[in-house]
Amino acid sequence: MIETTDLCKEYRMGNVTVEALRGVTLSIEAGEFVAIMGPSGSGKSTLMHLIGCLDRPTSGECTIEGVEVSKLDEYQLAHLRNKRIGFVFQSYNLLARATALRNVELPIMYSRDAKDHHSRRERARQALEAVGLADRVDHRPTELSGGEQQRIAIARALVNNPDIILGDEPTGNLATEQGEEIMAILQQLNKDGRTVVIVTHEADIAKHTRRIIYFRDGLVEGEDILDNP
Amino acid sequence: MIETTDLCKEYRMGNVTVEALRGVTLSIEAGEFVAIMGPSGSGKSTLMHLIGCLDRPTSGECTIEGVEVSKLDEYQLAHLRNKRIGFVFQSYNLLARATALRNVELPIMYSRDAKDHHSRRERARQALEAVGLADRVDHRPTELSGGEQQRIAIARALVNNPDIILGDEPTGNLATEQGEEIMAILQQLNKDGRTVVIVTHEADIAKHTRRIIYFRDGLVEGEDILDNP
Ligand SMILES: Nc1ncnc2c1ncn2[C@@H]1O[C@H](COP(=O)(O)OP(=O)(O)OP(=O)(O)O)[C@@H](O)[C@H]1O
Ligand SMILES: Nc1ncnc2c1ncn2[C@@H]1O[C@H](COP(=O)(O)OP(=O)(O)OP(=O)(O)O)[C@@H](O)[C@H]1O
Ligand SMILES: [Mg+2]
Ligand SMILES: [Mg+2]
Repeated sequence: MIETTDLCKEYRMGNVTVEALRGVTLSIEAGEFVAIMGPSGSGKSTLMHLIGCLDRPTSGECTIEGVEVSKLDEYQLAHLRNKRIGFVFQSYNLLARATALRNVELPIMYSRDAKDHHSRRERARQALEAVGLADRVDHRPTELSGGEQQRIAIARALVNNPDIILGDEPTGNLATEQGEEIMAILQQLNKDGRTVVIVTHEADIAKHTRRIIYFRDGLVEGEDILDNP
Repeated sequence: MIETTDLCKEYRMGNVTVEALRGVTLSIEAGEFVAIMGPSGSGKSTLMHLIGCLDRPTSGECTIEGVEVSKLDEYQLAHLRNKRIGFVFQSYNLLARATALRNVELPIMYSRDAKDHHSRRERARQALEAVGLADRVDHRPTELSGGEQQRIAIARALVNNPDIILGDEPTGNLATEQGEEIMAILQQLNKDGRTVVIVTHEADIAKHTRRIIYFRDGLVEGEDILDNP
């Protein structure tokens, strides 16, 4: 489902090069529930952007659902992202001037499927209801708390029923009880067959998954298999 | 040091009113080390903005170091904020086009004290070094990981040696080890006599403080005293 081989990513800034990923090889099967943990700056978000088809590697290979992503053009990449992948960004990336409802409708608006557009408003409402924000649909991001913005980002990632859900610190701004509610949603989606990968720094969140991959300095350092259903 | 009496804050949006704080009365002595916990949307950031002199209440009183803040004009409020209070925002509020170094220098640039300006660059470097970012001084926020941005926000809050440190989820994007390093910095500052108040949703972080205040639906629900040095 998701495979990387010797994946490297460098950021160039003038005469300085930051080696964010230094040869990452890993494999995630369809239907897995995986957590990625590691110190700040160890390359977790960089990896998520590459497997989420939001960026291209400097070298190495990245294969999503059997497709080598460096062989796709921008148009095919955008289609894969929109149809197959739901991404929760570490800093949410919400449109500041749009309401919660419009932010969640956005992925549906990119669909080329006409019937998607008829049900768009209703599906966005349901997604917001599922994360407890039914009474915040008309608020803009600046009129919402940190945890509410995070939940909009989660709702938006799920509204297109993606096969693969990638969450970069999806519960970072949520208190324990609400973090557990989000994990319950992700667990259910995983039981329904979706592949879920989350970056988290909280062990209490990671313990809901079935495998934890540890990062350090741009490399995979090790992993744990958890005895969960 | 920090006292609120029946503090209320309403947000008006068209014909909808959100009651973010519904009568909060609390008192924090100089030198205390306090955590504030509670569900997403319960009013924690709103309270922090009021006691940080970044916003005004709808009703009720807020007194900082003996001064009733609603009696201050904008100029006096800005001076109090700059000299006395260090604020770590939940969404960092960094200048996107400035380097890490310039972002941390910013509070010193507002000082009216000439000798502050001579030592500015050096003090900013030291603050960044204290949070482990000595080798990221020339990066801009978009060229940094989430946890690195968070640590710049922390360095900026501390660079003016404030009496009161207010941190809104200061370790939200930091893995356990680095979260502990930040708590060690805050603990040392507290031992040196500073008042530290942090919002956190992680019990492991809150256990470093000496008192936890619990929020729910815009009100204080209760508190715990912790047996810490
Ligand atoms: N500018 C605003 N306009 C309208 N409503 C707002 C505004 N800012 C906050 N709110 C609402 O006020 C309530 C309290 O917000 P606040 O940011 O204080 O919560 P919080 O406890 O910090 O939550 P979190 O843990 O998610 O950061 C929320 O329900 C939010 O929707
Ligand atoms: N656009 C960029 N330009 C230059 N350097 C970058 C850029 N983006 C990230 N970096 C650097 O690459 C490294 C890895 O960043 P990444 O965002 O993947 O870390 P992370 O593991 O997600 O950290 P965190 O837990 O703090 O979110 C960091 O040291 C960061 O400074
Ligand atoms: Mg990250
Ligand atoms: Mg908040």
